[in-house]
Amino acid sequence: MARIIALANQKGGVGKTTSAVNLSAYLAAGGFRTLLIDIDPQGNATSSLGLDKEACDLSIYDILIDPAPLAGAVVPTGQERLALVPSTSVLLGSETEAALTALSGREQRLAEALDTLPPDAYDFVLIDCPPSLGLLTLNALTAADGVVIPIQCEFLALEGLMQLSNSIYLVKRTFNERLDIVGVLMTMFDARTRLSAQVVEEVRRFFPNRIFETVIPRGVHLAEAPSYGQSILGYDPASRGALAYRAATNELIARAGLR
Amino acid sequence: MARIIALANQKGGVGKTTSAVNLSAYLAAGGFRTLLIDIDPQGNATSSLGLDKEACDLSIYDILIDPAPLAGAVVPTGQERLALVPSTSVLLGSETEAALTALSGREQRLAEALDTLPPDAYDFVLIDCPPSLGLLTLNALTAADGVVIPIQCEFLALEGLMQLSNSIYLVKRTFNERLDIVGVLMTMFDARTRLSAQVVEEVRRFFPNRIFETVIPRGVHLAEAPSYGQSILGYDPASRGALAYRAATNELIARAGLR
Ligand SMILES: Nc1ncnc2c1ncn2[C@@H]1O[C@H](COP(=O)(O)OP(=O)(O)OP(=O)(O)O)[C@@H](O)[C@H]1O
Ligand SMILES: Nc1ncnc2c1ncn2[C@@H]1O[C@H](COP(=O)(O)OP(=O)(O)OP(=O)(O)O)[C@@H](O)[C@H]1O
Ligand SMILES: [Mg+2]
Ligand SMILES: [Mg+2]
Repeated sequence: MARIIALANQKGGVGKTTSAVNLSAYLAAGGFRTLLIDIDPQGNATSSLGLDKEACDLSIYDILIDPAPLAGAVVPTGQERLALVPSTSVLLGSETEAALTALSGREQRLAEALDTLPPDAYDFVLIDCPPSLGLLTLNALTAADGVVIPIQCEFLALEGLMQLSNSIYLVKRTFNERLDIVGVLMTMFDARTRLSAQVVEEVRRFFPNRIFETVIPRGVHLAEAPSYGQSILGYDPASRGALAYRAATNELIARAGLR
Repeated sequence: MARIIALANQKGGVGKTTSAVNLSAYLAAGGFRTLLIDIDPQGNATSSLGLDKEACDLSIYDILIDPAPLAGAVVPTGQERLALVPSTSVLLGSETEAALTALSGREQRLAEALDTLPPDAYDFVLIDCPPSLGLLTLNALTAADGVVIPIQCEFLALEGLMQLSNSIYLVKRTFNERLDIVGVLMTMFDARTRLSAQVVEEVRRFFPNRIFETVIPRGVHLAEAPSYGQSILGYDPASRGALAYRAATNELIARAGLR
C-alpha cells in the first residue's frame, strides 16, 4: 500500500506547493513510484510540473464530485516514476467546496477515490492542499496516513499552528485514526536575519521531536523553477535548495518508514 | 461615508495582511480616521498590531453570526485614529464558513454590520481577507467599494489572477455593483533577481492601468515588525519598506478619491 502524505498549512505562501513538488521529484528519482495530487483550485502544483491545465481531460474535482476511478485522471509528468492528478480551475475554490458540501460523506470523497487505485500502483502519494482548513483540506487529511507541515521562517507563520494542530487531531479522532504528523519542515530560512533562527526555535518548542533536521533555505532558484515547469531537480540540481529538498526527502523516507 | 477597501487575493502569502496593516497605519498618520477589520481566522492583522486575541471580548465572527452593532467589537490600537475589529481564533476558518453558510443572506452579513456604524465615524475601512475565495472573502467583496489586490513578485502568484478577477466581477454583477478594482499592489520585489521584474511586466499586461506605480520591495524590517506588534511606521519609519508603504498610501488616497 502506498504511503499517503498531505502537505497542509492554512497559512498562505509557506511552501506547501514547493515542498509537494520537490519532495515528489526526489522520491521518484530515488526509485519510488510517486503520485502527486493537486487539490488546490489554483493548480500551482500542476503548472509547477509544466502541465497545461486546459489540456487535462479530468481533474481531481471531477472525481470528487462525480466519483470515477482515480486512475482516469492521472497524467504523466516529464519525470520517470512521477505521475500527477491535476487541478484545473474550471470551478472556483468556493464553488468546489460548495458543490462538495452538498454531497453526503463529503469528507471521505478523496479517500474513496484513492481506494479505486490498484493496491500496488504507487509507493508514495503526496497531496498539495490549498491555504485553508475547509472541505478540500479536510478530504486530504481524511485520506492521508501522515501530514507534513511546511512552515515559513517568519513570525506570522507561527500564528495558525495551534489551529492547525487542533484540526489534525479533530480529523484523527473523527474521520481517520491513522493520521499522524510525520514532520514539520521549516522553509525559506534566511541566514542573514535573526528572525529566521528565532522562528525555528519557537517551532521546535511547539512541535518537539517532529521538526525535520533539514531546513530549506530561501533561494531564488526554488522560486524560478516553476516558471520553467520543472522541479528543482530538473531545473538546478546543484543549488542549495535542491540539496536541501534531497536531504528532506531522505528524512521523509526514514520518518514514513518508521511508522 | 467611509471608503471601504478589501485586501483580497486567494493566493497565500502575497502580502495582504502586511499591506492592510501598513496602509491603515499611514492612512491614520495622514489624518484619516481608519478602521481595520480582520476577517482572516488566523488573525494575523490583529496580532500585527500587538493586540492579544484572548483579551478581546467580541470578534468579527460574533458579529457575523449573531448580528450586533459593529461598534461593540471595535478596539483601539496603539496609534491615534487607527481602530481595529479583531479576529479571534475561537472558530476555525472552516467552522466559521460552515456556520455562515447555514444563515440566510449570508454574503451580506459584513455589509449589514458596517451599516450599523455611525455614518461619519471613519474615513477609510480596510478589510484583511483570508487566502481563499470562500464566504468570508465574499462577505468582504460584497461590503467593499473597492479592492486592492496585493501580488507577490513571484511566478506562482500569477496563476490565480484570472480566478480572482472573475470572482470580483461575479460579485459586482450579483451582490455589489459599486465594487471596483482600485489597484494592484506589487509586493516583495527583489531587485537582485530577473524574476521580479518579469512578473511585474506580466501583471502590467493583465491589469493595464490598474497597477500602483509604487512597488513594495522585499525587506526584512517588514517581516520583523509584526513580531513587535507594530506597523512598519511604528517599527522602522526610515526603512525602504516604510517609505514604499507611505507612497502606496498616497496613491491609494488619490485612487480612492478619484472614484
Ligand atoms: N525556499 C524557498 N526560497 C525561495 N522562494 C521560495 C521557497 N519556497 C517557496 N518559494 C516561493 O515562495 C512562494 C510561496 O511558496 P508556495 O507557493 O510553494 O507556498 P504555498 O504554501 O503552496 O502557497 P499557497 O498557500 O498559496 O498554496 C512561491 O512563489 C514559491 O516559488
Ligand atoms: N515586502 C515584504 N518584504 C519582506 N517580507 C514581507 C513583505 N511583505 C510581507 N512579508 C512577509 O511575508 C509573509 C507573508 O506576508 P503576509 O502574511 O502579509 O501575506 P498574506 O497574503 O496576508 O498571507 P495569507 O495568505 O496567509 O493571509 C509574512 O511573514 C510577512 O511578514
Ligand atoms: Mg500552494
Ligand atoms: Mg494574511
